[in-house]
Amino acid sequence: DAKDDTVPHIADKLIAISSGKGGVGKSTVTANLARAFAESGMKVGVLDADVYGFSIPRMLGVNVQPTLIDDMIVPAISDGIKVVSMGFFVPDDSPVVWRGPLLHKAITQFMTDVAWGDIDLLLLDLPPGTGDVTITIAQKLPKAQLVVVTTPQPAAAHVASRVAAMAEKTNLSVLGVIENMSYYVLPDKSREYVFGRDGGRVLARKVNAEFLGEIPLDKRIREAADTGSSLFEAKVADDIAEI
Amino acid sequence: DAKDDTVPHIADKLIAISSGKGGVGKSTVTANLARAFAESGMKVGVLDADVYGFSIPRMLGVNVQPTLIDDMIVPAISDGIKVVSMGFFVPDDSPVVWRGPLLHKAITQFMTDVAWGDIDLLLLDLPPGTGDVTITIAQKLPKAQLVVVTTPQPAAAHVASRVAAMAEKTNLSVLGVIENMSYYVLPDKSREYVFGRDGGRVLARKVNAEFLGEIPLDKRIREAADTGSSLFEAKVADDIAEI
Ligand SMILES: Nc1ncnc2c1ncn2[C@@H]1O[C@H](COP(=O)(O)OP(=O)(O)O)[C@@H](O)[C@H]1O
Ligand SMILES: Nc1ncnc2c1ncn2[C@@H]1O[C@H](COP(=O)(O)OP(=O)(O)O)[C@@H](O)[C@H]1O
Repeated sequence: DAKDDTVPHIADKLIAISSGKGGVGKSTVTANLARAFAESGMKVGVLDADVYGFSIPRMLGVNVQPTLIDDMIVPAISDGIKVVSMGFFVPDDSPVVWRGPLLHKAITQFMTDVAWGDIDLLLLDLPPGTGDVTITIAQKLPKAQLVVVTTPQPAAAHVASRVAAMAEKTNLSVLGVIENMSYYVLPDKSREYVFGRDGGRVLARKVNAEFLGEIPLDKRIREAADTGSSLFEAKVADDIAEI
Repeated sequence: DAKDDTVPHIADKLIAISSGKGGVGKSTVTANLARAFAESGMKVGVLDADVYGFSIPRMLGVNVQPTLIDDMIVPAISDGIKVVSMGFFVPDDSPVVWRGPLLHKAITQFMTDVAWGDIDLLLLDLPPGTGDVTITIAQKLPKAQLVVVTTPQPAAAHVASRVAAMAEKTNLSVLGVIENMSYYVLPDKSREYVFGRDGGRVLARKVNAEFLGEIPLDKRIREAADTGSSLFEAKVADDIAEI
């Protein structure tokens, strides 16, 4: 049973952030959740396991490589947040084609050989979708909870059954759904729902989970993610911090 | 050599639409290109090979299943466009986990056993990314050209080297790059570059291909895609038709 090789205890709270497909803002939400929790005083670690696009280091402004001491990976630290990304170990432009046994070995090493120290919460940025890479990682997590990031399109709710099926298969509970790019705030403060409405609420109902909130489509969110700076300076993250 | 089992001649022009990651609007662009070419008088076929998210039938308003005559798939027709999707043959909510030999067989059948009839142009909606499914499909195409859909973020240009590497590996030439969600038009007609600027042009330069144009982030594009209606009624597609 794949469950037997779950990783040893890392932190009291372990939240894996997932999405049905790429481009919905999963990594952006992970980076901002990490900041929001750190800002509230928690000791936070982030493991970037999105093998198809490692963007957490950039979004958290991490420019240094983690170090290896006695065969253990010591995370990089930025704004008090500990960060380990599989991307640190892959040359920048090489297409990561992780397959089967190589992937299993790399993931296990990332999850067992990191000296996280004393952290309260570990956030894990999962690969998008519910393919075998995502399932492999999810199966190794002990008592993790899943947060699903989606966009407002009703079609996005279609992925619900796949995420729920994955959560069941890997013994994870779905903590909640965060809807991203929910609306664009016009100069007159009215809202335009560019991608439609209610995809997040429909998804939360379908997987019996809580709807955790909406995040606006806002240029400042993208600028903060591109420069690795904290959203808090832009004061846009109030929505996210409340989550 | 995988090239030996390329598909027989389908149409004079074969364009495969790809993207570095999901959620950039690849299928939306494919559907709108199909309409733009059909509107200009060409006989167009669309093969939806995006095994991770079959959205072409919905976007082209196709509600009927294709039929099987003498073991050949006869495409569904909507607004004069012939459509075949692997999604027709997969139950709606079942997570498609196509692997290895099963996938090869399904793809080959879709590409050789369809009675396209006399078409001028075949558009092929590839799966997002440059993983082995995408490469498998691309290797079966005879003289196809690749169009890459991207969004404006500079990070999106990172996928360039992977798309170029894929094109080289599969003997496809990169026809050009289309940038989608380039800007949001405010009520006063000024433009807000929500996702940044120039990712498309940077990508086109990196892969030595033409920059084919920008498509705005516009609610009407999403509404047309969700209802399977033609953008032309919304007169938003002028940009796309010019491409
Ligand atoms: N709410 C938002 N407003 C504006 N841009 C956003 C928002 N969320 C994400 N983005 C941008 O969209 C792009 C995709 O986000 P990312 O987090 O990389 O998605 P994913 O991890 O789901 O692939 C990034 O350029 C990011 O900056
Ligand atoms: N230019 C655009 N403006 C507004 N919405 C768009 C635009 N392009 C795509 N969309 C919407 O974004 C979502 C993702 O598009 P889709 O074509 O499914 O992406 P992909 O095929 O790359 O995964 C869809 O809901 C679509 O309607």
